[in-house]
Amino acid sequence: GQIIVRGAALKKDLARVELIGVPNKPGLASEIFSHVADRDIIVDDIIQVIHKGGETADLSFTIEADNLQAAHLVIEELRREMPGMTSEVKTDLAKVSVVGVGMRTHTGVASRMFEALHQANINIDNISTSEIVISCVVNAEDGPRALRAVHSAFELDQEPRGTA
Amino acid sequence: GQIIVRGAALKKDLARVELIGVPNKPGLASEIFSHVADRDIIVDDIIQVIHKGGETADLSFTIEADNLQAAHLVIEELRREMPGMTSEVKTDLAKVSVVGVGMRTHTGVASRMFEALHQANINIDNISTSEIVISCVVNAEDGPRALRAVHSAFELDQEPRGTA
Ligand SMILES: C[C@@H](O)[C@H](N)C(=O)O
Ligand SMILES: C[C@@H](O)[C@H](N)C(=O)O
Repeated sequence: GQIIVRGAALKKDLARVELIGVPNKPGLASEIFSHVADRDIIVDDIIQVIHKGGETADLSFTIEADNLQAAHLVIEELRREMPGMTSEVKTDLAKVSVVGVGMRTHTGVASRMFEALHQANINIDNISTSEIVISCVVNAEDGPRALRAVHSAFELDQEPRGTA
Repeated sequence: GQIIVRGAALKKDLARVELIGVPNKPGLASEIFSHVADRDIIVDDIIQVIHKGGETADLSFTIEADNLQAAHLVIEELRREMPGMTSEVKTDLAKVSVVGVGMRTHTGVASRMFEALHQANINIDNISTSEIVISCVVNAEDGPRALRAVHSAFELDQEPRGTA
């Protein structure tokens, strides 16, 4: 079907929490996010990849930066429950997203977005894509420039979109 | 705002490709996906997490299972270009998704979905969530049961959704 890129948006003031080495067995994603929800942390996107042939998982989620203190408390609670787990927190991030419809074979759209950021010499941190939204986390200072690069690559300049 | 879960869907016949240890510098996401697009591989979702304090990235994407042969060729090409990179391919997967609107603080919805799968003793492989879609990759054999568990958890039983 036709791929239509409707717009791009920039979400600012994000931080990224990564939990590394979560045992890959049923119930742990639920356990982790009930802790997160209990502390009223506002979660943006969640991604998880599996490692070591299925033995462990790395769970990464972006949060609003003013939730960082609560996030650190959750990390401590979880590390007590899962001693093998480690964590990485990165601050001062932003997320640039391309929104479209019919991006079922959206590789071409994703490639174009990744290449736009490459041409702007902007490094991509977390990536999360679906048929509807392609999102790239970047350093906060690169955010506005990343949005312009994507607007330009998808010829959205004539119809500026607001920031998210 | 109000979180409204509209429906759930099951996508079958997926495989997952994971590229581990991709150097974390601008241009590599673009490089990888232009290779993938060149071979006409139909990509479902793409996720990337960053490791080692920013040194490397792990890129994971789901593809339609009949693209596996092409995917293996791409992996070989990429491994020649990026000698430090390793890969993991997992087959016989399905993806169960919950679709909603206004899931901006969607942690509660995500928790509920993760817990539904936990109660069904179904292990979650890759996870990818946004304001609109929460997706969990599971073993193919768990797919139909995962869809039922999610339908039940969100009380969608009365309005059965088709498979994707
Ligand atoms: C790691 C975690 O996602 C686990 N696989 C679960 O199903 O909960
Ligand atoms: C790893 C890869 O995503 C790299 N960070 C890039 O920007 O292309």
